[in-house]
Amino acid sequence: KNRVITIANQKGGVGKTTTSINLSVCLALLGKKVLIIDFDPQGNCSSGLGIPKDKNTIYEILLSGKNVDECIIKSQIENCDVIPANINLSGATVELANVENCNFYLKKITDQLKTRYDYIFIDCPPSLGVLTLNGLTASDAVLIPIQTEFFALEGLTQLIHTINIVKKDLNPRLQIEGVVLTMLDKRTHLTDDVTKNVIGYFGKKVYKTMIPRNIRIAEAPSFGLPVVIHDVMSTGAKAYQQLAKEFIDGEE
Amino acid sequence: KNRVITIANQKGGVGKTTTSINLSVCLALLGKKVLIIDFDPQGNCSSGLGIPKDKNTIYEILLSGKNVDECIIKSQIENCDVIPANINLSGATVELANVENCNFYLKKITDQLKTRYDYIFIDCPPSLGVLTLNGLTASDAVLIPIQTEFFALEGLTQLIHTINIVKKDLNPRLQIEGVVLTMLDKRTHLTDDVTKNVIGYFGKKVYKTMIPRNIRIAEAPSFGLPVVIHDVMSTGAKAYQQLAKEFIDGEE
Ligand SMILES: Nc1ncnc2c1ncn2[C@@H]1O[C@H](COP(=O)(O)OP(=O)(O)OP(=O)(O)O)[C@@H](O)[C@H]1O
Ligand SMILES: Nc1ncnc2c1ncn2[C@@H]1O[C@H](COP(=O)(O)OP(=O)(O)OP(=O)(O)O)[C@@H](O)[C@H]1O
Ligand SMILES: [Mg+2]
Ligand SMILES: [Mg+2]
Repeated sequence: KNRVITIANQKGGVGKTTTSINLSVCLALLGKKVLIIDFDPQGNCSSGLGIPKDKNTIYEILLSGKNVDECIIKSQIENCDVIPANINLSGATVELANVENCNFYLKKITDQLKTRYDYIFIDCPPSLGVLTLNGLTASDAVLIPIQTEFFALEGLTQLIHTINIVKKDLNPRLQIEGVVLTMLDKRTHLTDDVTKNVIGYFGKKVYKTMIPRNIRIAEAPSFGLPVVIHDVMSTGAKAYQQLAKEFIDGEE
Repeated sequence: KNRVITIANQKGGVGKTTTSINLSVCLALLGKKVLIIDFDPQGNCSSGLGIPKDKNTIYEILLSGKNVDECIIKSQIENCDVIPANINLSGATVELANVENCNFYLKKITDQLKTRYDYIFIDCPPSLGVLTLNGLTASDAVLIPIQTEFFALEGLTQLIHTINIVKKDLNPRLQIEGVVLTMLDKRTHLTDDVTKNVIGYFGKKVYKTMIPRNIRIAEAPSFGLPVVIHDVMSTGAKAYQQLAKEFIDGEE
């Protein structure tokens, strides 16, 4: 194993953080050793798992040379660790902007940690700037959450274009791990239209498991818990457990 | 009137574009002359109103000196014009980064157009970078959509901090126009908790009109229509009409 996977999509609010948290936790519950790197200055991944983010974050490792072991925090779930992020990380966007090899900073860190984990997931902010480029450059693959709504289709060409540029210029091994459809709402044709579009675009890369819109998913982070702990019987929890199984099957 | 208002929040998917489109259109239907400037490279505002965005966009005016009149497009709704955006605008982030007065580029344009409209709304991307800073610098006020979900609370301190910096260093007249709560879901306590929090933080600035989660709102852009045209009887349409009235009342 020892794979690094970036979770990216520049469209906002499509379920990047929710997927980072819940897929990682479900894999950990299946016995995989997982690390989540919160790479969004909003720090939603950290707070969604109840992880303190006031100090010892990814920013301190990247730019002030702090020892990575001091920033790895064990979550409440066995086998699932987190390196938190906070608003300081938005400083990195400016500090890295004109530095040579600015897109390789995160890779230096993930290369050190890779052998300790089965999977390292990187949660990105809603943009295609230096933070997401660092994630894509450090990764073996990218997992793309796509909300089944009209606006979510607009940015896909640009996202694929960026992935191809990174593959060409920065990281030749980068692949698309998979595409997961999120926030499905059975009550509307909108979902069907978007779903058909996405499958037409990505084919077999689209996971069969689709994540329904489920209020328990939105509630869980306010308790600092993944949905599979907050409400294991919910359709949201079952969907992410299913996704984790499909993800592992795809690996073999 | 002649007011310029930026719609901003760095959290993704909270209803910035949806509010830009539907508030503008409802004001236009009440007889106000409105211009929407799409200032997000995703170009969701443009496509949500069925506006072509392949050429003559805000990017061409900002950086290649195109005549602004060539880029103002009349929407299907009387009194509502749009200046579209497309992915080229993401180039501006790089091109403006090291330029002196890089935050004043949009203001040069809105200053020319102000007297032609009652309101100019600027739809921003999910970040606090140079595009949103241009929006805040060009504006009389900022309108903040906040999704009633846990993650949406995290970035508020940073957003207010940025507004205060812009007010101090770039635009002393900048005020908070108002805060609108979006995607309310009556079925969960989560909404109540977040709502209480937001009212505690912003007090009277929070509009009494709250926008419910309503599937018609999410469907409308796929027809290139605002919700009040797509389905005027929907709870979503009624809420935005109500918001427009409250917005105007607040002006007087
Ligand atoms: N399947 C779902 N059902 C219901 N709510 C969901 C679902 N997935 C995510 N959410 C909620 O929708 C909101 C947006 O999700 P999330 O924050 O994970 O998206 P994101 O892509 O990480 O956003 P950003 O672009 O700001 O980083 C959150 O409040 C989250 O709790
Ligand atoms: N009240 C609502 N009810 C249901 N769906 C909504 C509502 N408001 C917005 N949406 C849908 O939620 C998604 C996110 O909204 P929108 O794109 O307007 O947010 P945004 O803040 O502009 O996102 P971004 O951060 O990517 O610019 C869209 O698919 C939109 O159609
Ligand atoms: Mg996120
Ligand atoms: Mg938007």
